[in-house]
Amino acid sequence: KAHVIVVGNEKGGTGKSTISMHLIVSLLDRGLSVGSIDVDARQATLTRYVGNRAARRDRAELDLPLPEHVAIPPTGDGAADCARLEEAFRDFAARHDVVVIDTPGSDHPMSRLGHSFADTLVTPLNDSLVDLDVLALVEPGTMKIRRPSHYAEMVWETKKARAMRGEKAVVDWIVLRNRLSTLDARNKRDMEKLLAELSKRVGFRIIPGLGERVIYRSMFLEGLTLIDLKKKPLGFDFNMSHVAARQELRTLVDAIGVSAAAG
Amino acid sequence: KAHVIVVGNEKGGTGKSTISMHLIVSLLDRGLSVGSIDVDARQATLTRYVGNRAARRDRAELDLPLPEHVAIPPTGDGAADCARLEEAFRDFAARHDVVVIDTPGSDHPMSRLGHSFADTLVTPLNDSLVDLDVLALVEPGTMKIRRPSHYAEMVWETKKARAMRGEKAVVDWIVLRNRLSTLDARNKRDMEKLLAELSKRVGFRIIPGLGERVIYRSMFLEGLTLIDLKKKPLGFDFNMSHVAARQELRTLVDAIGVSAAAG
Ligand SMILES: Nc1ncnc2c1ncn2[C@@H]1O[C@H](COP(=O)(O)OP(=O)(O)OP(=O)(O)O)[C@@H](O)[C@H]1O
Ligand SMILES: Nc1ncnc2c1ncn2[C@@H]1O[C@H](COP(=O)(O)OP(=O)(O)OP(=O)(O)O)[C@@H](O)[C@H]1O
Ligand SMILES: [Mg+2]
Ligand SMILES: [Mg+2]
Repeated sequence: KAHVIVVGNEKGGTGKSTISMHLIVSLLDRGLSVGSIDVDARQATLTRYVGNRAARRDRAELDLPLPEHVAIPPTGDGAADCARLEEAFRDFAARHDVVVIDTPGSDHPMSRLGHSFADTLVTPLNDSLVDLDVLALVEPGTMKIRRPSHYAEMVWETKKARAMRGEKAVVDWIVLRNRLSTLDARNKRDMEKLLAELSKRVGFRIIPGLGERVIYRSMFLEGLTLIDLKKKPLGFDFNMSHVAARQELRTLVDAIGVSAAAG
Repeated sequence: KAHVIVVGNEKGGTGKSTISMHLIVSLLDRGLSVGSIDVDARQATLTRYVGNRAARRDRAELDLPLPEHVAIPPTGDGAADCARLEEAFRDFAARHDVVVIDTPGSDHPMSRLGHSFADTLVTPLNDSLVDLDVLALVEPGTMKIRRPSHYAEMVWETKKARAMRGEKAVVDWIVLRNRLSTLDARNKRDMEKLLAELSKRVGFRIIPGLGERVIYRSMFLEGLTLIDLKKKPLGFDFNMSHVAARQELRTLVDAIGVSAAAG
């Protein structure tokens, strides 16, 4: 059975599709077979990224490993959409070492179903109290957490749905901050403190985040990631930010612990 | 009749709610009366921001101007949701100088209806080819625009809907880059070139963007913006980034040209 990684956060623009693609390429690079499912298929960022990669491979006759990919566009009929997602998921889970599922920054029955398949749920968020607001409501004066908010509640509900299906309800929920800047101490400290407090209450673990680095986004049209850059000649220059980004990704993949699980 | 500003982009996390709030406070600061409508009311970032402001005003007995605000949560019945939005909008448009509408980072009938009310549509996006992808499909090799994509198409459709209602179909569509960093020349130049080309094809104008500045997000829990900081004593320090942010906001508000329209 495959190890299932869902990348989710109802907050928009936190880095879900970017992280999905970089996880896929990292896992392929480690020799694992990967099935990827785009549940945000109207926007289709991941589908476009994978498509650009296939086109680049064909255009330049490069040896670029690819996932087996499927996009499930929403049709307006939530139940029918969920049936198609379930079918695609069961097929990939039986045939691949890892399944990576990218979800939209909004609430949809398919996204909830996708979350209920997760062995590992990866939730990126911006280093911002605005992003934290979808995980927890914070009391302004005291900076104490009043209660978990709607995305944390949704994750609880999907764990319940999983248990109702008779599957183990244990989901390894990993939260990481994304687009971290090197500036500003006070905002960062507030976020660290609040996330640490929330992780105990809601049951997720926090791992070191990803820096704000152009390398994470500049090769979208080519379908490439920094993992691919070690294969010459792709025509992109190497610098310190790439080295740091490579380490950040390795930390993320190791934290998920997939390679041990597979085959 | 009010001047209606819609802040929209189907891409998640581009800064819609942040810009909505900063526009609201800037317009209030110029002495205009503002009605604000949150069409993304499950996530409710703008509603929470305005609510935090009201709580801060009450807690510290400050003279903080507030908009008249309403949130329209989605109920699952698109037609009923749209009827409630229409009613709230007609009421605010009759009684205020400006109506600001924040929309979600996804497609929803209410969001389309909201877009069709716009005199000015403000579309923020990250300085990233990933964000550009929802506006236009770009050919990787030549960096030429193949065709507009789904958000640009949606905007066209809402202009048509507006014309079908017998209203003037002229919408002033403003696109600006957000969270601009001071680094990286090549990615920035690509974005500038592609946006300039797209603006001619699709019919929007580009204005100078907003920098990546912590001041735009660090006062969310207090309900404050940098516009409020000139009133002492709010306990936040002032620096060069605030001065630059103030100028960026002034450029945005002036580009919209509201104050001339009202009263
Ligand atoms: N670590 C990073 N460094 C620099 N840019 C980043 C990083 N992570 C993401 N981005 C950029 O931030 C924006 C948001 O990322 P992305 O589209 O992956 O988020 P998302 O959560 O999938 O958004 P949505 O909610 O729309 O699905 C994109 O423009 C992307 O290129
Ligand atoms: N100019 C800026 N400088 C620094 N941070 C910013 C800036 N603009 C927005 N942010 C931060 O970026 C994130 C996304 O902004 P925001 O939530 O306003 O976007 P949105 O488009 O409303 O997202 P959604 O699609 O979820 O509605 C938030 O964490 C916000 O605090
Ligand atoms: Mg995405
Ligand atoms: Mg928003």
